[in-house]
Amino acid sequence: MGTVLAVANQKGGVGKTTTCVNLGACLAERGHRVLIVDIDPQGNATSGLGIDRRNLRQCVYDLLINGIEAGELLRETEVTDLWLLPSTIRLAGGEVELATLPRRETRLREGLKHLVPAFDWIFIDCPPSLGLLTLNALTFAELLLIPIQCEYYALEGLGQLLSTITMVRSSLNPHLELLGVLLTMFDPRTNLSQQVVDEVRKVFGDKVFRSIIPRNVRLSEAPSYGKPITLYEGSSKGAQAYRELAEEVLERTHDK
Amino acid sequence: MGTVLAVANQKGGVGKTTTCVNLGACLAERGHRVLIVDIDPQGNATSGLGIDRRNLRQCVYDLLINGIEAGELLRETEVTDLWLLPSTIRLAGGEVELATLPRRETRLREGLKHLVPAFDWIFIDCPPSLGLLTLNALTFAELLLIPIQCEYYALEGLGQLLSTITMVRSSLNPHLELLGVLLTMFDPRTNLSQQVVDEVRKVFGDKVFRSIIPRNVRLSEAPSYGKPITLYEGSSKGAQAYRELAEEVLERTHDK
Ligand SMILES: Nc1ncnc2c1ncn2[C@@H]1O[C@H](COP(=O)(O)OP(=O)(O)OP(=O)(O)O)[C@@H](O)[C@H]1O
Ligand SMILES: Nc1ncnc2c1ncn2[C@@H]1O[C@H](COP(=O)(O)OP(=O)(O)OP(=O)(O)O)[C@@H](O)[C@H]1O
Ligand SMILES: [Mg+2]
Ligand SMILES: [Mg+2]
Repeated sequence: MGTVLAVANQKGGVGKTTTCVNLGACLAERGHRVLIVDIDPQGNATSGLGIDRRNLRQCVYDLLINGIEAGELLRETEVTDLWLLPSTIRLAGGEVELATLPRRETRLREGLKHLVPAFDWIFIDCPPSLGLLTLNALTFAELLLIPIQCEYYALEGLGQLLSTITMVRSSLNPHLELLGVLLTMFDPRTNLSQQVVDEVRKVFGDKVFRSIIPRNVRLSEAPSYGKPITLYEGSSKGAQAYRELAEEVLERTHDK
Repeated sequence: MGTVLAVANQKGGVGKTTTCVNLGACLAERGHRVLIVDIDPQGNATSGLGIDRRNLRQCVYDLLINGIEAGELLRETEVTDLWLLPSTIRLAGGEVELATLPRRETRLREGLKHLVPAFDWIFIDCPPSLGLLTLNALTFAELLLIPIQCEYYALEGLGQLLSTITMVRSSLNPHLELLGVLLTMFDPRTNLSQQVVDEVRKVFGDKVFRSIIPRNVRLSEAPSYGKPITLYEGSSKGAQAYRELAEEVLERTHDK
């Protein structure tokens, strides 16, 4: 039975997409069947996995708004056992349209829950906001992973995110649990990075993953080739860090 | 008569707040009267200017939703002639509430237009989305500055942003003009940075500012002291780059 994991943080540019794509690829490398659901209208996870958004006639918008069968929307990627439910620019108007529909927070869950047994993992890449698209992800997910950039501003929005999780848990999805907090873009040359790590550990304790993702230029180059880091440069520090994270995620969930 | 400038890009983490705070401080340093309006619920511009959000009883939410007089909400900052209209976590629910109100796209303009003559510049720091808060900014502004990070994913969302601008111009604000595109977090050690610069110049031509903001750790440290770069480390490369940008912004607008 698959595990549904939302990767969310309304702060922008903290590594949500990079984590979805690369953690997904590392788990697929170990033989897990992984589906990545891109619900960000920017479609970065879609292009980061080499799918050309301009050629897509249908996407997650059609699942959320038109009730199209999810199975018809799934795409294979270059990585064995790694599948994608893509997003396109049509999703940009999706949040406003979704607001007018019945069961607006649960349409992602309704449209995908029958596919859960077909995968070991379903990752949902969220946009940088706490609107209806992210709410749909938090309502469907049983686990949440929060990437936090090792930067000062990244600490600011955590209160808002945690209160949204509490709200979701009390009204839409009582099963939602925080799997962990992931520190990203760590730069050992700056004091700021270490200060943020210390601060986040103080607030989240052992919810913080031991693995820290370093700032690594290979991670930011890989999307321009449409490949996850494991295919683009498997021996890089970025690939190793995400493999270590995959190991930890499996440790934390093995008894589930 | 003041110039209203929106700093927007729905891609997250590209340097919108950093540009508002530091370009604002550089213009104030030259004797211009500047107001920074923070309409991002995360309130990074508010804390980046040293204002403690927890102590604020009222903020931009009260202007947008409760029609409170803007003058009562303005705060002085540590920088002479640099003022702030702060945001707090209360704004997080603001977008949904705004959607139910009459004249929902023009409430920022209605609430602030009488203050325009009191400032030389009004900068609006937008959240990483194209929802009602950003629409309010684009409806009020006459000029738009788009920061673009020197990263691959940053190129992806431009089509969406440009089509939003076209929509705003045709229905809400025919005067909106693109002042320029600013390249940020340029890292000379990577090929990727230069590739993005070349690509953005190809698409935007001379709309791209000559000044490029380098990746500079002082810029990311300054917010943790609540100071813009001009007060935190005036001789840093980050401060120099934003001063050069200020010069160029004045060149581009002097005949206005
Ligand atoms: N560890 C890393 N080292 C270097 N660059 C990174 C790293 N992680 C992410 N990046 C780059 O930083 C930028 C932001 O990351 P990413 O797009 O994954 O964040 P995000 O949270 O998904 O952003 P958004 O809020 O816009 O959805 C991207 O250009 C990405 O390639
Ligand atoms: N030129 C730079 N050099 C180094 N760090 C930078 C630079 N510009 C911005 N930063 C840092 O990068 C992060 C993202 O920048 P910033 O928060 O200004 O982007 P944003 O577009 O406002 O993000 P959001 O989409 O969440 O509003 C911040 O932690 C900031 O301190
Ligand atoms: Mg993303
Ligand atoms: Mg910002």
